[in-house]
Formats: sequence, structure tokens, C-alpha cells
Amino acid sequence: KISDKTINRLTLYHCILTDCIRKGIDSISSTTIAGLLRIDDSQVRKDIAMLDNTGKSRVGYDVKELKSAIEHNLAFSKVKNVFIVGAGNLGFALAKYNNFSNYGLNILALFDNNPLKHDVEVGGKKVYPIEDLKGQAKKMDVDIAILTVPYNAAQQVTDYMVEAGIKYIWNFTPVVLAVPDDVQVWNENLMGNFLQFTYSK
Amino acid sequence: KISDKTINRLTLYHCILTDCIRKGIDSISSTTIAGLLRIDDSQVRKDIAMLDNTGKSRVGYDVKELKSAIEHNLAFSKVKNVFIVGAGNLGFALAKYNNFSNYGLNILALFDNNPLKHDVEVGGKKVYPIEDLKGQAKKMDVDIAILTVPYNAAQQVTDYMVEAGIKYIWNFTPVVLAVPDDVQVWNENLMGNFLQFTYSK
Ligand SMILES: NC(=O)c1ccc[n+]([C@@H]2O[C@H](COP(=O)([O-])OP(=O)(O)OC[C@H]3O[C@@H](n4cnc5c(N)ncnc54)[C@H](O)[C@@H]3O)[C@@H](O)[C@H]2O)c1
Ligand SMILES: NC(=O)c1ccc[n+]([C@@H]2O[C@H](COP(=O)([O-])OP(=O)(O)OC[C@H]3O[C@@H](n4cnc5c(N)ncnc54)[C@H](O)[C@@H]3O)[C@@H](O)[C@H]2O)c1
Repeated sequence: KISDKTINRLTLYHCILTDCIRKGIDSISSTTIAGLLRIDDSQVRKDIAMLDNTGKSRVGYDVKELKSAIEHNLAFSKVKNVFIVGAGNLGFALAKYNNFSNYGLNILALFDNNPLKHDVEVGGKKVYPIEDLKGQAKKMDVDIAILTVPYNAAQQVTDYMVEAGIKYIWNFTPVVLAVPDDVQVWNENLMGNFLQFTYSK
Repeated sequence: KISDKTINRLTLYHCILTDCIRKGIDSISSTTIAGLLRIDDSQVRKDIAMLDNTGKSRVGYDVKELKSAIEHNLAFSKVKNVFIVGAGNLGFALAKYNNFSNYGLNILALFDNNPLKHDVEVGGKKVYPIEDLKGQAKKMDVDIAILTVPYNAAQQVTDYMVEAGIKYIWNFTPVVLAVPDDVQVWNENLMGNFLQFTYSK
């Protein structure tokens, strides 16, 4: 099992490798990766050694092989079908973003309680009334939801999603959600990140 | 100095406390906070003990006092003036979001190279041509930027921002940016977070 911190680093290595491929660079050293991320070279080598491949030559790692090793170990190809609940500014931006599918994140539909949004198409995906969530979750076999409703609807909508069989909630709202033990929540704490980033300014 | 992980936890406690105030709850125990976040009660008590106030009574912490202690220790009131560079889907969603200012994040303007976006107003903020960045950064005394341009413009725009005096870049693009030593970058690794969240599914 790969730790959270390592998954975070491996996805950033993957960004660097994707960039190398765009620029036609075939091999890269751990020192180059470490320098770009301002982390220890030994940490990069340790992370890569954990992956089951990585053709290492005298001049460094093979870019294409390392990239596919990361994709394999982090299950990029495992399709994760997802609903977006709350088709507002943030929900729309996430729905229109077509890079998610490269990581296996497959947004199937959006849900909203505002009738003006129903039947609108965003990034090729339909906006359904929130009442349809349970039926559509069963029909499309979805148990992951991205929550982008306002703070004052967050807990109530969460209760509704849990009842509809949602087991994983990627929470963008500034509310810490109360859920049963068998439901996982990831709090996308954007403000916490910003405060960490600017704290020592 | 408060560690990154602690800042992350304190901002989540702040969300819980804000919710309590909305519901008219006056005091809260560390066990309740720990239960909501699925972390150790002793961790919560240790974090709170580090803050310089926290009226602790027999029934728990005083909600209002604890909330303002967190705001004080994390410098919510220190105004952080920020530009958004890349006025697309994500840039617009961030600009329209009015909760940022509660944490001291003050978005002053957006910049974009698409002439169709110039002079548009988003959330009360103007979109300027990217060429105006240097002049506006000096005029408004801004050295923090949120980067929301496409991946293929990320490095070039970063070079331009660094030249314009930007010292802190909150990077939403999937590109690891090369910057001089005196510039700080925070990679908002949304895909890394999603993979961590669904890895063990
Ligand atoms: N926009 C950002 O940049 C940003 C940044 C950080 C966090 N957030 C958080 O993300 C969430 C969404 O933000 P936004 O800016 O997109 O808000 P928004 O107001 O633009 O969108 C919210 C959407 O949720 C829908 N909605 C409201 N109540 C609902 C209910 N009971 N059931 C179903 N849908 C419902 C609304 O109709 C609307 O379409 C908020 O909680 C916000 O705090 C946003
Ligand atoms: N939308 C999302 O949900 C999401 C999620 C994760 C990451 N991202 C990343 O955030 C970035 C923005 O995504 P988006 O969906 O808003 O894209 P978008 O295409 O909607 O917006 C990009 C904006 O950048 C502007 N731009 C392009 N080149 C520029 C340049 N040289 N100088 C100044 N402005 C320039 C464009 O005119 C456009 O307005 C991308 O790098 C994307 O990978 C987006």
C-alpha cells in the first residue's frame, strides 16, 4: 500500500514526465526531478525504487517507462465513475475539465435543485434534478460524488447522497460533514492550503 | 511556527466552529471535533493547547473564543492581495467565490491573453490584458498570483509573472513550474488528492 504523501509526490513526478514527453525528452535523472520539486534526491530514488519497473540507465530513468509505471501503480486506468452534486460555478468548471479522464476520473452527470439548470449540458454531461440522484446512482453504478453545493445545503445534501448509496464524497464545501462509518469523505481544504502557503510570508 | 499539517487541521476545526455558531451552539468538546474528523482526541487537545487562549470549561471549549484564537494564530486578518492569471472556467469560479475574503485572501484583478475577456468584470474584479501584469503588480503592490492558464502556457506565463515581481504562485495547472530560489510555488494537486482518496477503493 502506497502512503498518501507518496501518492502526492508520484502524481507530481507524473506531471514532470508528461511535460518531458511533450518536449521530446527521453530520460530524466532523480536529481532533476528533486530539483524541480525542492525535495531530497534520495526521496525521489526511494519512491521510484518502490515501483515495479523503471528502466534505469547510466543517463537516468526512461521517461515513458517511468510514467507508465506510475500510472500502473496508482491505477490511472481504473475507471472511477463520479457524479457532481451542485452545478454552480465550481461544479461547472470541474465538469468542463477534460484532463480528469486521463487519471480515470469519469464525470457521468451533475445534479442540482435549481430547475433552471435541469437539462443543461456541461462538458457533454447532463444536469439532473437532485431528486433523480438515487435512481441514477443505481442505474449508472456510481458511489463517488463531488460535493459543490453552498455551505448551508452541504449536510442535508450529504444525508441525501448517503441514502442514495454514495460511499465516497470529495467535499469542496467549507463544512465538515457528519457521515456513517462506511462512508469516506475527503475535505478539499483549499483555504487551509492557501493559509499554509502564505503563513510564513 | 505552526506546521503545515497543524494549519490544515486548525482550518477544519474553524469550519466546525463556524457551523456551531450558525446553529447557536456555544461550547464544543475535543471528542466531538475528533469524531467529526476521524482523528485522535489527544491530537485535537494538543493543537488547541498550542493556541494562546481557549476558554476551557467543564463542558468543553468556548466556540467563539476558540474560533477567534484560530483566526488570530493563522493570521486570517492579514490581508493577502492576489491576482488570478488565466480568466477561464476555474479562474472565474475562484473570482466569484466570496468566502475567500473571510480568510484574508483578497482577489484584486484577473489577467488573460484573450482580448474577448478584457474589461469583463467577474465578482466585481476587472480582467486585464496579460501585458498589464507588471504595471498592475507594482501599482497594487501584489506579489501573490493564482495560476489558472492551460498547461501549455503555464511555464511561459510563470516566467512572465516572476519578471513582474510575483513571489508566490498558487499553481492549479498540472505542470511543475521551474522558478528562481526566491519564488515559492504551491502545487494544488487536485488529481493527486483524488487518487489518494480513491486508491484503496
Ligand atoms: N467557487 C470556488 O472557487 C470555491 C472555492 C472553494 C470552495 N468552494 C465551495 O464550493 C461550493 C460551491 O461553490 P460555488 O462557487 O460553485 O457556488 P454556487 O452558488 O455557484 O453553486 C452552488 C450550486 O449548488 C446548487 N444547490 C444549492 N442547494 C442545493 C441543494 N439542496 N441540492 C442540490 N443543489 C443545490 C445551486 O443551485 C448552485 O447551482 C461551496 O460550498 C463553496 O463554499 C467554492
Ligand atoms: N477546471 C478545472 O476544474 C480544473 C481542475 C484542475 C486543474 N485545472 C487546471 O487549471 C487550469 C485552468 O483550467 P480551466 O478549466 O479554467 O481552463 P480554461 O481553458 O477554461 O481557462 C484558461 C484561461 O487561460 C487563458 N490563457 C491561455 N493562455 C494564456 C496566456 N499565455 N496568458 C494569459 N492567459 C492565458 C485563456 O484565455 C483562458 O481564459 C488548467 O491548467 C487546468 O489544467 C482545472
